[in-house]
Amino acid sequence: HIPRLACLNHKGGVGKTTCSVNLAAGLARLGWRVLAVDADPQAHLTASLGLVAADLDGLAGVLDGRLTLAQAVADLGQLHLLPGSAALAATETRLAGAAVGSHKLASALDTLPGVDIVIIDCPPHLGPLTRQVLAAATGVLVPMTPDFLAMQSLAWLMETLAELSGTSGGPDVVGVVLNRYSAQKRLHREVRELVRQHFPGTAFATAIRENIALAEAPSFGQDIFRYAPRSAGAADFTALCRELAVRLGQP
Amino acid sequence: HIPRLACLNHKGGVGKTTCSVNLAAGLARLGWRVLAVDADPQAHLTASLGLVAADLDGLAGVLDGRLTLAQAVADLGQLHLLPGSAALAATETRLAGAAVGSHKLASALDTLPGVDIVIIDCPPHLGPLTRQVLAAATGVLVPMTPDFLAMQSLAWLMETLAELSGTSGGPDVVGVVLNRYSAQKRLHREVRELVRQHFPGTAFATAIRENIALAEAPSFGQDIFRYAPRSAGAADFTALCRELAVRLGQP
Ligand SMILES: Nc1ncnc2c1ncn2[C@@H]1O[C@H](COP(=O)(O)OP(=O)(O)OP(=O)(O)O)[C@@H](O)[C@H]1O
Ligand SMILES: Nc1ncnc2c1ncn2[C@@H]1O[C@H](COP(=O)(O)OP(=O)(O)OP(=O)(O)O)[C@@H](O)[C@H]1O
Ligand SMILES: [Mg+2]
Ligand SMILES: [Mg+2]
Repeated sequence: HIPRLACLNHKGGVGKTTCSVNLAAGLARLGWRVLAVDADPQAHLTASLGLVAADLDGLAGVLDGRLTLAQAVADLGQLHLLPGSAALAATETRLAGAAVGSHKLASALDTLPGVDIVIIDCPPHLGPLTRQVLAAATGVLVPMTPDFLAMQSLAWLMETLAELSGTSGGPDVVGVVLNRYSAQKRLHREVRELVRQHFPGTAFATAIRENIALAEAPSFGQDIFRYAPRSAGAADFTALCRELAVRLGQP
Repeated sequence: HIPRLACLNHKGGVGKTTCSVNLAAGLARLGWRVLAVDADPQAHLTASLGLVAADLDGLAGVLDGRLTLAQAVADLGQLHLLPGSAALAATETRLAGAAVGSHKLASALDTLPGVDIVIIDCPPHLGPLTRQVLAAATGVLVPMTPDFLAMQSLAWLMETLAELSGTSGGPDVVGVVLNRYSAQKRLHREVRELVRQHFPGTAFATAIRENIALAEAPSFGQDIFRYAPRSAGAADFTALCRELAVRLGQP
């Protein structure tokens, strides 16, 4: 089965979207055929790739039964995107009232050939939308910032994922991505060390450093490699993509 | 009616919790009798004030009818806290299925005398919990980081709040707090200017600068004034508290 990775963390602003867009683009540059999925009503992955979410039905249309996956997917040349939109908020409300155990996203993803990997951006909330994603995902990437509150959230998240993985065959944690890391900050070094101690083997060796180019790129609708190919952000995500490929057994 | 301010933004990691704890502590230092409310299942405001959320029923107990407000509130000396806890997640699920229009938090807050202001920390999600908060709040503070994706979220949030305020007497926007601001970064200066243009009069003159002390303080369970009284973070929040007091008509 091809890898379907959810960028997941209920802690806000840790870099789920930044990792989703730049891992998707970076893997595409390494030759992978990538499908990026925007599962957030904020539609920030969609905006980061230069599309206007308000014009697109996307994932909401698929989950609501209006569109097939093939109809909803946008071909962006370097990769394909299943867009997010504000309509996903209503979808989530409907899913909350519906029967548990629906695998709508999982079944839809089965219908698309010619894809080597799926990268799914999630909202900062473990609700019905994220549960659809978890039912479809083979693995989870956990971006986090190297600070105390993110560490608090990580503990709860890893416990929750372990339960899901154990009892109902949920996705494995493929890795933890330390984002906005600054080696000069003692707090960052300490949190990085705590992650190594408490969750050994999860953190990628590559940490993504703080780099303003990563915050500027979305305003141009570009991934970091297009926007600032010689930036620290581009270098870090290139290294992270290579490390991820090794972990997926396809270096 | 005393001010009840929700620190609200569905964009994650913009500083809702950081603003909640330091505005609460800062106003307390100016002589206000403060009730801080942690409406987030992550319970980060609670942790930032040095309490272990797992030991406390708090807001979840009040919303579920197990506790009165007086029983649930913790007296921390400088201020009072209605704690958050993971139990709030189950509460939110229950509220989602319940009839619309419940004002449980609003009624509970009415029962506590001796309070000059209520500061409410919200999760990064506009769901049933946040709607309880909005039904109880007189005003909204919107922390945001000065970047493109936060600006995207702000536009949607301001529109949503304007609808609520217009049609159903929802809370007014008291102000937008620019957080993690760095005057050296062109992106930050541009976003600050965009906020001024599109939402004139909303942004506080005081921007909270990036300051590692603000990220370290929660790990010691202390507000910034206790943890690092001479830091940029303490100086900025002191100025912000004074500006907020003026906006509330009580300088
Ligand atoms: N390494 C970095 N260096 C500089 N800026 C960054 C970095 N990573 C993320 N950012 C910026 O920080 C903000 C938050 O990141 P992002 O939106 O990717 O987090 P998120 O986890 O997807 O947030 P949410 O919980 O709201 O979905 C964005 O404006 C982004 O551009
Ligand atoms: N001005 C600042 N300088 C340095 N660090 C900051 C600043 N503001 C917030 N932080 C840190 O950034 C992280 C995110 O901030 P915070 O948790 O307050 O945001 P939030 O909006 O409450 O997040 P969530 O959406 O998850 O509730 C925290 O680790 C916090 O300590
Ligand atoms: Mg995001
Ligand atoms: Mg918070």
